[in-house]
Amino acid sequence: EKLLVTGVSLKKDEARVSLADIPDRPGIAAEVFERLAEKKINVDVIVQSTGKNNLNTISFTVPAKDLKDTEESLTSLVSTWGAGEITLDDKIAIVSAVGIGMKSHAGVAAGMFKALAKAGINIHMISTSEIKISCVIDKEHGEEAMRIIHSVFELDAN
Amino acid sequence: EKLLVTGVSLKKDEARVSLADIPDRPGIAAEVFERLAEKKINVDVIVQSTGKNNLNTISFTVPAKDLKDTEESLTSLVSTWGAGEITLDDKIAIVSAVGIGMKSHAGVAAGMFKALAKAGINIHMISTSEIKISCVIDKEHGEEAMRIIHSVFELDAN
Ligand SMILES: C[C@@H](O)[C@H](N)C(=O)O
Ligand SMILES: C[C@@H](O)[C@H](N)C(=O)O
Repeated sequence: EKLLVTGVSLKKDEARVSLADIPDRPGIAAEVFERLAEKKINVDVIVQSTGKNNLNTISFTVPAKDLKDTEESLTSLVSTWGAGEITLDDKIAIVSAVGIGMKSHAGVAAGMFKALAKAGINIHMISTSEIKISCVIDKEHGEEAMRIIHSVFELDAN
Repeated sequence: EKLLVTGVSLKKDEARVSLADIPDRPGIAAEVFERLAEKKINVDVIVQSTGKNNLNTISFTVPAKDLKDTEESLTSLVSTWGAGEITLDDKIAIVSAVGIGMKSHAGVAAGMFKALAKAGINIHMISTSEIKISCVIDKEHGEEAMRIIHSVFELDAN
């Protein structure tokens, strides 16, 4: 399938929240997002990988302005579970390669990850959809990541 | 924003691969997907949450028929890193709530996760996009998950 990356996007106004080592049992994810929905906090990317030893980590991004509210609404939740640790990072950028035919995206993913590796940029989170591959990286590398992904996929610098 | 979940989809022909406790440094994700691209393995969902202690976990799904090839191509990679553990699961289903306006999806996410919790179904992986929220669950719960998500979002059972 001809991989067609048509553009690169960069978001720098979001913050990352992770709930690490939380119980990996039914109902936990529901409690987290019920709290956020009550506070009307907009959530963008949500990722959860597979857990281990009955513990898991859920990471998500929120508008940087809502970071304080998010932290406050989740702190009491973590203490009721008696497990877990909240970590936050507002110095992130979300860089995305956008295009069609991402479905078979091992090739596109490899290309994007190689571009970031070449620039020595560490990938903190990964999320994919049919039309997009997104990486959370340090905010200070945002523009550089855009440039290098542009050149790797031979997009005209606009 | 009126959340508009228009449907539920279920995939039962994929398998989940996780590379747990791999080095969290630039270049690692690139190596994984270069191997898979060389073998022309189609990758669907890719998720990576935030790491800890310089280690991270990348999970992704491949067609169940490619599981053996995937495992073989990554085993030698893990031994060159001297860190990490490959786990596989071909008894998974990917259930997704599909709709527009997912952007502010704390409400939709909470609804979907609550539905799965009510049925006692554990969520192994989570991935979101503008139009979809996907959960990897045990294959045996696939149909039940579809039914309960249908009823929670008041979709006509079709
Ligand atoms: C960790 C969390 O996702 C849990 N597995 C749940 O089902 O809610
Ligand atoms: C774990 C892996 O994603 C690593 N952080 C990388 O940049 O490749």
